[in-house]
Amino acid sequence: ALVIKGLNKSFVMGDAEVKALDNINLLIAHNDYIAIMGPSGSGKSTLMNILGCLTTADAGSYLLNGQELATLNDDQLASIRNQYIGFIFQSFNLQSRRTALENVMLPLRFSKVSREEATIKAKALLERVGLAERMEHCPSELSGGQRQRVAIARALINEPTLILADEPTGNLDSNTSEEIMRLFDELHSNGQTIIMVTHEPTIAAHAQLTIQLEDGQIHEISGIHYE
Amino acid sequence: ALVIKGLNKSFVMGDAEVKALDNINLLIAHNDYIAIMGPSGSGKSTLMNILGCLTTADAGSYLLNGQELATLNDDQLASIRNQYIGFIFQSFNLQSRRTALENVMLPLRFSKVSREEATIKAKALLERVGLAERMEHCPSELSGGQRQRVAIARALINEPTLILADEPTGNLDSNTSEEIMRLFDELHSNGQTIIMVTHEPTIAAHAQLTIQLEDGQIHEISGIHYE
Ligand SMILES: Nc1ncnc2c1ncn2[C@@H]1O[C@H](COP(=O)(O)OP(=O)(O)OP(=O)(O)O)[C@@H](O)[C@H]1O
Ligand SMILES: Nc1ncnc2c1ncn2[C@@H]1O[C@H](COP(=O)(O)OP(=O)(O)OP(=O)(O)O)[C@@H](O)[C@H]1O
Ligand SMILES: [Mg+2]
Ligand SMILES: [Mg+2]
Repeated sequence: ALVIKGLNKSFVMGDAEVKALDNINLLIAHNDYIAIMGPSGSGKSTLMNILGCLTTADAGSYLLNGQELATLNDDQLASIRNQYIGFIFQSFNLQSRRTALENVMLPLRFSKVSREEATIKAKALLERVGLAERMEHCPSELSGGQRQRVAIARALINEPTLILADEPTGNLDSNTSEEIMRLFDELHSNGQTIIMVTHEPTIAAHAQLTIQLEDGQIHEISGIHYE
Repeated sequence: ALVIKGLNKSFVMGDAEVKALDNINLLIAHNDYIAIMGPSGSGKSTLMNILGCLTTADAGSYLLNGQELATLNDDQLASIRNQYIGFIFQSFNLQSRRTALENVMLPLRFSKVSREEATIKAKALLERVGLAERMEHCPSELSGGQRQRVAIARALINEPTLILADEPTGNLDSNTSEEIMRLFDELHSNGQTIIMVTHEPTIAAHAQLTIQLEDGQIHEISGIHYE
């Protein structure tokens, strides 16, 4: 479960301050499937970066499975990320000099998984997102939607319990988007927790409930919670 | 007008060949507003790169306002781009060490426009896309949708006659997307030619007609042509 209380995050530039998150309170249970929507610039990616242990808040508490993350150092946060979290970035963050296959295998580099097994898992994931014939391409040799799918596959290879997807279908046509949504539904029914930022209502509809963010604050929550 | 005949484009990797565009024929009149849709990987961005004089085809002809572009060298293509074309890239391609304002002004750097006038124009465009308060931010200090809007503003500063927009609303919420569509409608009613790749049917609906691309070929054209 994720318990967020009084989360605040600002960016300071000279004497100007941008308040990206303003007193966020949230409770997300294990195996929830949550969508986050809101205007461009409203704080969605900033919230996801804190949930994903990529950055820390200025104030407030973040309990992940009972552990307070606000006070951890970078190494401790990295360890939690590697074990439990799969993050699909809004701008993909792929390594430009490595192939799709190498990119997907990267998260397992320092794990106990053997290279053979990592290769098998990576190929299966790339096939699953429709990139069987693009495994040896580097990002510059891929279309926008293909890069997005490499980022999706990479986020899933360590079998994370918490999946954070920031605009996972932003560059995908409707058929490919549905394919990804089927994949997410499958992961959800396997017990994984999914938090997904999207600006498309038809994508958000796959989640159990939708949180609306606006100017760094939670404005409303809609949808069925716990069928 | 754009006249494309028998356009072909392949990417060769070792002994594998990816046929990205397969015998494309197209006629787009001055002041047309065209949407291009199709599956991820179907060749949309590749076609846009050729239309935008960023790359050349392997075979076929591309006449832009009566001039054959297939045989031009890089400098000649760059000159045409600077004068007539505004390109909004699927992955934005902003300069990371410059502010939003500097990024938008870049296309006018070697033009006859004075620095003062370029600054006024850039500020007006950034205000128009809702970024008045983010002009001094660099790309890493902007949200995904804010970067996208900087890319849109930059593409418009040289008052291009041909606007090529590759997924211009991919990272934008519905309100901000409508704002951008209003801007495009305005440009269109001012006489500009707009070719827009999108995967969202509600965005494509703003165009006069929609071209469907699939496996590098044009599969169908729908919509009202010349009311
Ligand atoms: N430099 C390259 N080398 C090899 N293959 C390439 C290269 N660039 C693109 N491709 C391939 O060409 C095909 C068309 O790519 P393109 O970027 O035009 O697709 P697209 O329709 O824009 O897709 P998307 O909707 O995902 O952005 C893809 O299958 C892609 O893998
Ligand atoms: N490093 C930074 N320095 C200053 N301001 C920042 C920085 N990073 C983000 N911001 C600002 O914080 C606000 C929230 O950004 P965030 O990326 O969380 O928005 P978002 O909801 O994900 O938007 P989008 O839908 O466009 O992706 C934005 O107004 C942005 O300009
Ligand atoms: Mg974002
Ligand atoms: Mg593309």
